[in-house]
Amino acid sequence: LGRIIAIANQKGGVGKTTTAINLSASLAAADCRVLVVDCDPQANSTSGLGFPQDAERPGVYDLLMGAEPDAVILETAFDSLHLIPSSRHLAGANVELVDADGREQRLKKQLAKLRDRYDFIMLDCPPALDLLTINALTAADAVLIPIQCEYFALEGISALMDTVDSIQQSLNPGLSIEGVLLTMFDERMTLTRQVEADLREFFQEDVFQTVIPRNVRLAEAPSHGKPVMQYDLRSRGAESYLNLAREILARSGSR
Amino acid sequence: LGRIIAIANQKGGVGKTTTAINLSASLAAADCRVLVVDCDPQANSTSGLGFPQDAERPGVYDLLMGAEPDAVILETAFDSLHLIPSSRHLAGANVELVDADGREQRLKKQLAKLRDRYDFIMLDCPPALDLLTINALTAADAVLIPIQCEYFALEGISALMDTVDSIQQSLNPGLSIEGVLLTMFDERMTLTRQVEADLREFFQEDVFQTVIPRNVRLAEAPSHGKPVMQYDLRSRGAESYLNLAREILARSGSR
Ligand SMILES: Nc1ncnc2c1ncn2[C@@H]1O[C@H](COP(=O)(O)OP(=O)(O)OP(=O)(O)O)[C@@H](O)[C@H]1O
Ligand SMILES: Nc1ncnc2c1ncn2[C@@H]1O[C@H](COP(=O)(O)OP(=O)(O)OP(=O)(O)O)[C@@H](O)[C@H]1O
Ligand SMILES: [Mg+2]
Ligand SMILES: [Mg+2]
Repeated sequence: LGRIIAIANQKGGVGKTTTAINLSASLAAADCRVLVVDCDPQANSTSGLGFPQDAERPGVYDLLMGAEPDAVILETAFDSLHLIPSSRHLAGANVELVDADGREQRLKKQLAKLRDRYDFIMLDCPPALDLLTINALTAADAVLIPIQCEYFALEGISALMDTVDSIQQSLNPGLSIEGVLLTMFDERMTLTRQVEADLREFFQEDVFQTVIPRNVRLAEAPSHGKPVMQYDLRSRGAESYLNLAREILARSGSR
Repeated sequence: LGRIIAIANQKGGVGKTTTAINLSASLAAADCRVLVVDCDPQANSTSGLGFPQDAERPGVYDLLMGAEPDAVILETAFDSLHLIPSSRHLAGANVELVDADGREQRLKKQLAKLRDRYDFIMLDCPPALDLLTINALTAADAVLIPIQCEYFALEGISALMDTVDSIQQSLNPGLSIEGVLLTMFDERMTLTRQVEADLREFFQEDVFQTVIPRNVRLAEAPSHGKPVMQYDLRSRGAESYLNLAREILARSGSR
């Protein structure tokens, strides 16, 4: 049965989308059937997987409003990697669902129909602890937290963990931490080293062994609509996400 | 009469807070009276100016709910630089104000009382086109758009400009573009150069002459609760924000 992993952190620009795309592509390369769900109205996972912005294309917004999953799932150009796209429409869901019944559980109910068709369902979250992120955390088995080793990123951790706690207590008692992923890591910077030490102390063994280095190939790949392994397999960016996929597969005992 | 500038871009991690703090400190160093309003529940401008997180401290949330401005304004450790802080409470405003009358104009009404006391009022926005950002764009005379020269940042421009357009048509016809600021600029990267060319073509002379380089001192300063000029005046980061302040002052013909 497929595992649902939410990739979340309300701090902006920490590598949520880059992780959603490249971890998913790496898992698909290892013969997993993977579905990426773009829960961010910015729709960066959608374009990074080769689908230009299109406000008319049905996607996650429609899914939350009750559309059948089959009506919104897209096949990407990459084997066994599917996508439920997003568009700027999705920003409206935060307002429209405010008074709706079971507003936090909409995504969970819809993804339950898909668990037997995928090995992994990866949820790319927006940079906010809003209803979209709450829907993702409620639907997920685990949360993967990308984090830059910088001061503001450290500051936001307690708010994120409080949100995870409150979701575990009410909406999703089974939610666990998949891991904390250090991203854009530059070992030459003392700031990075200092924040890394703080994070490892706080999160202990929840921090992934794999660390994602700052690597320009990761920033270039999305402009070609491709994951980094298809854009430049020999890059450190591609190698680090393949290592992350191996680490996650080893933890869940499969493959 | 004070100018109100919103620092906005829904793309996360592009340097909104870093610009709010360091441009404000540079203007204050040039003897302007400056007020920073932290409109982001992450409260990074608040901590970057030396005020640790404190959910009990009154701030922007209270201002939006009708508190008197004098009850929430803080003096910082830096001459003629004041702050209206934020806390994670502020995230609740997005939901609580959904059905309220004049929900978009709350900040505008409150800041009107302060215009004669400051030369500049800088609004640090969250990474979302939500009610907080809309309040800031409705209250502002102009919007300053920090942007990284990377692909996903380019993608988000059209959604941001559409939001600015729709606010100009209804809530704030006087809203202009203060400028587009290229941040974390690394001239050695071809990706940066390509995206820069696209941005200059799209925004023409709205792009500031001043470009903010990637400079680790800018990332280190917030952990000391200081703007970069107080942390390391000789750094390229401090120099670039002083240049930006000069450019903005020259444009508005003062000083
Ligand atoms: N390891 C890396 N090395 C270099 N660039 C990176 C790396 N990871 C991400 N980037 C680039 O940094 C920027 C921010 O990353 P990304 O958009 O994935 O973050 P995000 O957390 O999804 O942002 P948002 O909060 O806006 O959703 C992007 O331009 C991306 O291409
Ligand atoms: N020019 C720069 N050089 C190096 N680091 C920078 C620069 N500008 C910002 N940073 C660092 O990059 C990170 C993102 O910047 P910042 O938090 O200011 O962006 P933001 O747009 O306010 O993010 P958010 O969308 O989460 O509000 C921070 O850790 C900051 O210290
Ligand atoms: Mg993203
Ligand atoms: Mg910020």
